[in-house]
Amino acid sequence: IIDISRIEKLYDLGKAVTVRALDGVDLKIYNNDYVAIMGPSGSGKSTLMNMLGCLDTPTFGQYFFEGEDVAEMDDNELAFIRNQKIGFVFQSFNLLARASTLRNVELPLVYAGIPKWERQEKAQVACEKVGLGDRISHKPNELSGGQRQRVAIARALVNEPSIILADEPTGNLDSKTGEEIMALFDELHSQGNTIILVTHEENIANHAHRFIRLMDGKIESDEVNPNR
Amino acid sequence: IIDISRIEKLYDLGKAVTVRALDGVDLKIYNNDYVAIMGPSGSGKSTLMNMLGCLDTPTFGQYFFEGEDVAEMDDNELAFIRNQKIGFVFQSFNLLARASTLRNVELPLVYAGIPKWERQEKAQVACEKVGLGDRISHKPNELSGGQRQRVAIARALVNEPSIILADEPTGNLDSKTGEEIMALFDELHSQGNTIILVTHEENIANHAHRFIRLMDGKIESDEVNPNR
Ligand SMILES: Nc1ncnc2c1ncn2[C@@H]1O[C@H](COP(=O)(O)OP(=O)(O)OP(=O)(O)O)[C@@H](O)[C@H]1O
Ligand SMILES: Nc1ncnc2c1ncn2[C@@H]1O[C@H](COP(=O)(O)OP(=O)(O)OP(=O)(O)O)[C@@H](O)[C@H]1O
Ligand SMILES: [Mg+2]
Ligand SMILES: [Mg+2]
Repeated sequence: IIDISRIEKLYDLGKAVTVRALDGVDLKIYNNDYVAIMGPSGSGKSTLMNMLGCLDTPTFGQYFFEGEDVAEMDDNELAFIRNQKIGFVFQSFNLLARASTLRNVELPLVYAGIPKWERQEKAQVACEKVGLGDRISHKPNELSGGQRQRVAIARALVNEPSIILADEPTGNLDSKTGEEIMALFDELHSQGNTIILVTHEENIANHAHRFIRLMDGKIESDEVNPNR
Repeated sequence: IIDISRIEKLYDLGKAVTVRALDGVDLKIYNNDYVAIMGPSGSGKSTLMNMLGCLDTPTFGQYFFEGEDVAEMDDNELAFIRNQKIGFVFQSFNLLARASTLRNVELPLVYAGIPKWERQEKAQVACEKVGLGDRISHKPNELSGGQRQRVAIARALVNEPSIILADEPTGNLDSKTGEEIMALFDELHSQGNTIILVTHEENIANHAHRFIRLMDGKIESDEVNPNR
């Protein structure tokens, strides 16, 4: 369902310095894949995730999403993909500072045109699934780091997307809460959805079926999870 | 050197709901301690760290820092503690968005009145120690999550404080980079400094000599690291 070839993302910093965040990436993701992307800090994982989520465009290379060239899509098609087909959990959460938890989680449903009573109900359910049922009126600065991370996760899942891209979803969570979130992802995977997560923790990665390792903007290895 | 007793931090959210972020904490930290604070998401770890770092005041209870009551200190004394005695690594980094890495790291030296050439040199050294020597002119949005985390770490260390408070310092780092940062903390500890870190990862916690576990705003256990 995702086919990217020869993807490069270059940042030109003047003075003849170019940062090669992605330096030639070929990757195919299939329906119902469960992928863990790993690699050193700065190796290009978030940049790759932003490409896959249609949130950023490559400097070179091609991206076919469900058989169609993303570079040829208009704004409406792209918005539909980002809002309804893909659920994205950002490494730095990207929550609205002045909105409550419930409002933050309900935002994708607003863009999807869901009526008010229905979206508040769906947002409430999503909050309960990540253990934040008693935090729905808190704003982000009234939440702990791990609670903010869970708001970002609930928001990504509320539109029931079939592809979930999660960038370090358990980075701020203790082991028990982290495993509760992973149980949620496992369940979504068993329902037929596609899960791609970036993580640096081996026991979190172990839930996935396929390991992709990045190094200096390139894919170093792409293999079946040896522990399954 | 740090003596807190019966510390409570309560948030009043109206409608007769009170969040008890810290619910009666007694704690003594000694010179050259190496402490790992652990506990579930939302259990009060960051709130406790903010108390210890004199960045927030308790609702009830007392805090003696090096024998003096923090509640009796004036703004100058508190500023001196926060800027020179304690180095604080925030869970959400708190970097200046419009400033470069070097400028962000050099900030505590500006407040300490260090002259320009000397602080740029010290900031450069601090950046190299966390592996960011080639990222000094990047702004935060031009850095990866783990790189931003390392800017926050370099900034906390640049004034050579004797007490380091680090809230999830390796949450966004792969294992290898995380161990490089822990080697840095181990070295600082061996030089006589006091290290207090919040972490949810067992192998990171294992560098510490003393484990404190929080649960629902209270200390559940406080023991020597059984693995040492
Ligand atoms: N300004 C606030 N108003 C209301 N509640 C708050 C506020 N700040 C924090 N809290 C609550 O206090 C509790 C403790 O928060 P804290 O940030 O200390 O947790 P933590 O242990 O650091 O969690 P994490 O591991 O997720 O970072 C949380 O349940 C949080 O919702
Ligand atoms: N706007 C930008 N300008 C210049 N360089 C950038 C920019 N954005 C990212 N980079 C660089 O691209 C590289 C890859 O960044 P990316 O965020 O993808 O890394 P990552 O693998 O997610 O790292 P981490 O594990 O630390 O989150 C980094 O070295 C970073 O400094
Ligand atoms: Mg990243
Ligand atoms: Mg915290």
